[in-house]
Amino acid sequence: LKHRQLMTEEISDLIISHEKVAHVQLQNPLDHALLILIKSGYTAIPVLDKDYRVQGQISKNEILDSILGLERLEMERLHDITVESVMNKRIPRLKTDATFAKALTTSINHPFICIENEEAAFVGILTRSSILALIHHYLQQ
Amino acid sequence: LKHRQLMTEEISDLIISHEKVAHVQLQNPLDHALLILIKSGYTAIPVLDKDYRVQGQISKNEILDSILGLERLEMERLHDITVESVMNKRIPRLKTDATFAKALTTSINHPFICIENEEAAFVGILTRSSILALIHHYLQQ
Ligand SMILES: Nc1ncnc2c1ncn2[C@@H]1O[C@@H]2COP(=O)(O)O[C@H]3[C@@H](O)[C@H](n4cnc5c(N)ncnc54)O[C@@H]3COP(=O)(O)O[C@H]2[C@H]1O
Ligand SMILES: Nc1ncnc2c1ncn2[C@@H]1O[C@@H]2COP(=O)(O)O[C@H]3[C@@H](O)[C@H](n4cnc5c(N)ncnc54)O[C@@H]3COP(=O)(O)O[C@H]2[C@H]1O
Repeated sequence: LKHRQLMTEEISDLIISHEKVAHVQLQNPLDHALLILIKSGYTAIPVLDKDYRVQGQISKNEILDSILGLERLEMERLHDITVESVMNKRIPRLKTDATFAKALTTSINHPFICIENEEAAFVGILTRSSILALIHHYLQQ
Repeated sequence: LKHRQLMTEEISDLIISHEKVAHVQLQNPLDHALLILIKSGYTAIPVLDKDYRVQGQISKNEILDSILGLERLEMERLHDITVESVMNKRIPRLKTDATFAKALTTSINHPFICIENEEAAFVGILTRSSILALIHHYLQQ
């Protein structure tokens, strides 16, 4: 019975709200995105459009990989490339009423999951650490 | 009963063996470590000493943060700084006979955990994705 309780639990309590989520915009240049990633310390962050909808995510690795030349990192190119041209567009999204079971399955291969509302507006993210913490709490009992 | 079965399970089946784990050495310069991190795509990797013992872990963020000047990333300094001087030394380690319960608790705040044998030699790593996959398999039944 307790299994069913956990797996059907709603995820809304676990969501990190969008105001607390570091993000960048599609048209931002890569030097801006790299600075946000270094300052925040995050590996990857969501990319939003002007209507506050999630369009992808960007990581330090995608940025550095895009300027890795034969001999060195061509840092001078960072200002001329947009986030949109190197970001990862194939990212998981869940609705706010998704079950914990769905979030667990998705988190196996994704460190965080973007959460949207019914109108596809960005609500926040769900992270592996919060999923693991809830499982730990549940299995402890 | 099944709870107890999962929590007391040994972690040995979940370990990614050391031959498959990207790593660097203490005395490597940062430009070498950054290249390994970009080529492998990993966020952070273990740092080993000459006796194949884990001494810490290094990430793209620690490397870039260490050369972030007021105006730009001072890439020319990368060759003169060693991994040892910027790596994170406070990392979790578990022994090969640790229980799943201990691995779950540790993984809440650490994306991967270094595993050592009785003589403190590096055996491999345990990742959040493998912990989440086992939990998912267990809760599905
Ligand atoms: N400032 C901090 N304070 C405390 N612990 C920190 C931390 N930064 C990182 N960590 C720890 O390191 C893990 C990996 O972070 P990473 O940045 O690679 O990967 C992160 C990052 O890419 C993204 N993320 C998390 N919080 C975010 C936020 N507020 N804004 C944007 N992205 C976020 O979700 C991924 C998974 O996060 P998760 O919490 O599961 O897992 C985090 C967390 O356990
Ligand atoms: N080449 C690849 N193929 C398939 N999926 C990939 C992948 N690279 C990354 N991922 C996915 O992205 C997650 C985060 O990877 P990240 O590099 O930030 O964080 C990684 C990385 O820092 C480290 N790691 C994993 N495998 C490693 C290896 N063979 N050597 C060195 N470090 C490794 O452990 C962290 C957690 O790994 P985890 O598997 O839980 O979680 C991985 C995995 O779900």
